[in-house]
Amino acid sequence: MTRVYTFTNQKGGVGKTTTVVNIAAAMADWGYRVLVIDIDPQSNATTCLGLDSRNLSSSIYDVLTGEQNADEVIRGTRWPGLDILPSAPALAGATVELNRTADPRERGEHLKHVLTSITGYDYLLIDSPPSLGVLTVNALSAAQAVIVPVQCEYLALEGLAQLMRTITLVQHGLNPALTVRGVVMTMYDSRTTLSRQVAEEIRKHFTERVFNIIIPRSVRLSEAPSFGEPGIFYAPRSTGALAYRVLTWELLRGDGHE
Amino acid sequence: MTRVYTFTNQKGGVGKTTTVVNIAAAMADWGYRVLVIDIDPQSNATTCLGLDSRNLSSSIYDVLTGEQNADEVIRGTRWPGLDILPSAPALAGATVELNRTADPRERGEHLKHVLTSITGYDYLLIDSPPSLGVLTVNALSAAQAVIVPVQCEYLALEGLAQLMRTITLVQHGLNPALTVRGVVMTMYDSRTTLSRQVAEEIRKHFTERVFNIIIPRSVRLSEAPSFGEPGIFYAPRSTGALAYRVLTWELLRGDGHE
Ligand SMILES: Nc1ncnc2c1ncn2[C@@H]1O[C@H](COP(=O)(O)OP(=O)(O)OP(=O)(O)O)[C@@H](O)[C@H]1O
Ligand SMILES: Nc1ncnc2c1ncn2[C@@H]1O[C@H](COP(=O)(O)OP(=O)(O)OP(=O)(O)O)[C@@H](O)[C@H]1O
Ligand SMILES: [Mg+2]
Ligand SMILES: [Mg+2]
Repeated sequence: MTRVYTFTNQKGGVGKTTTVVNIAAAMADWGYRVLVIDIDPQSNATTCLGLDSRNLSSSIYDVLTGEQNADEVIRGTRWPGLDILPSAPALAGATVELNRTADPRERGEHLKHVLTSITGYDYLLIDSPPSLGVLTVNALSAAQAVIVPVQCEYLALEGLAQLMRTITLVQHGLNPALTVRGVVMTMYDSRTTLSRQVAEEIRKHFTERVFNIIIPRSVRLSEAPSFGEPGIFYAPRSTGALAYRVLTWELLRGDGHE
Repeated sequence: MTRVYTFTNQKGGVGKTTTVVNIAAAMADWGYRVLVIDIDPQSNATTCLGLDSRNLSSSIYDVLTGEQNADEVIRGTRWPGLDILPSAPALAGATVELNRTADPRERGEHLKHVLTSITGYDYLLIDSPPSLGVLTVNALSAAQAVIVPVQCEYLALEGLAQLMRTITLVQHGLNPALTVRGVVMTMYDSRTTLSRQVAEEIRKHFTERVFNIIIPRSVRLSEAPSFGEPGIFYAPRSTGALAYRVLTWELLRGDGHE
């Protein structure tokens, strides 16, 4: 059975893209077939996997607007088992178009319909934009579960309540089966009390839904995108890469894979 | 003459809110009358200035939808000379409503009309959300100029081309008088080559439009929001606070104030 996860948090810069890309890479490295779905107009996940979103002949924009089928737009990457449904800046325009659809259910289910035609993957991992707009609602209604990356900073903590309210709304409407698969703490800096305090707060609120591994702040992870590689391939022995390997293992084990 | 600046960058977590809040505070501290306009549904600027966006009776949402006048919603803060037109989570709903307006000019000019009724300030500083959607377009069409905070990281650098394209679109349509006041480099970590390389790239592309002062990464700045205070008041002698004072001085001097 294909598992579909969306990585969502409206707070900007919390590590959504970095988390999607590194989990996808680790899964592919261990033999799983993974598709990354980039539904962010910034197309950062597309860049992190080595593609140039400005030079693509087609993107998820063409699929969401019905111009093309997903299998015509999906591309392979340099790493076997790791494919991508890329984004492009044109997607920013889709927001206005998608918002034009009067029926809220239809507006929120474009991606869900697209995913029904995609087969042959163990995991579909969706990278969503930093907002609670129509693209994020599409991601939440298409996914089976949400993974929430949270930076260990105060403002990121504040935004969690708003995110949970939105998830509840989607559960009562477009996607009753949606669950929260877990919260991932990112960019943890063990030298600061702020990181420790925020991590404590997150554990207090989310208890067992917090992944055990915490992703540390690691400059190697932020260098990797400029080489078009996931951190776990760019700097495999860095603390950040190792943490993402452990996170992926924790996720796979929780899903019943050994 | 009142100057109206918007702090815009669709890349998330680059320091938009932190920059608005600290410049506003430094200006007020030096006797200027400043209004912060929070048009981000996350309402982080509202939080950073000591208000609780969930307990406000009214917000910018009510002003944009025509329910209330701006002067009924604007509030003072603890610091003389520093007021705020606060945001609230309800603003996320406004995006769908504002997108419903068929005429693109009308859709993008709600905030512009609101600002015509606001008087008595030296500076209006707008904090925009991490997207290029209707709320950011409203900010770009209401402002005289854009200040672009950019984190010294690769993905933030990549997004600048998309941002400049959007600014050009607004200049050719809704706001021909819009200029780019400057690019502010933030979260600079002098220990990493990445920061140095990205800073070099930014200076190469934007030349004299880059503010001279670079804002360093400073944990005091990220602690301040949990106390509801701008960094320059919470930790006045920290490197981050001092850098924001210098940035404010540079901005004021460039605007002709001594
Ligand atoms: N653990 C980490 N250590 C150091 N840097 C990191 C880490 N995780 C992410 N980064 C860097 O921090 C920045 C923000 O991360 P990223 O872009 O993945 O966040 P995001 O939530 O996807 O952002 P957006 O909201 O814009 O989509 C990027 O420059 C990234 O390279
Ligand atoms: N110079 C700095 N040093 C250390 N931390 C910083 C600095 N500037 C901002 N921060 C912290 O980094 C995070 C992102 O900053 P901020 O929220 O201001 O960015 P933003 O661009 O407004 O984000 P969003 O895209 O979500 O609106 C916050 O937790 C903030 O406290
Ligand atoms: Mg991202
Ligand atoms: Mg902000």
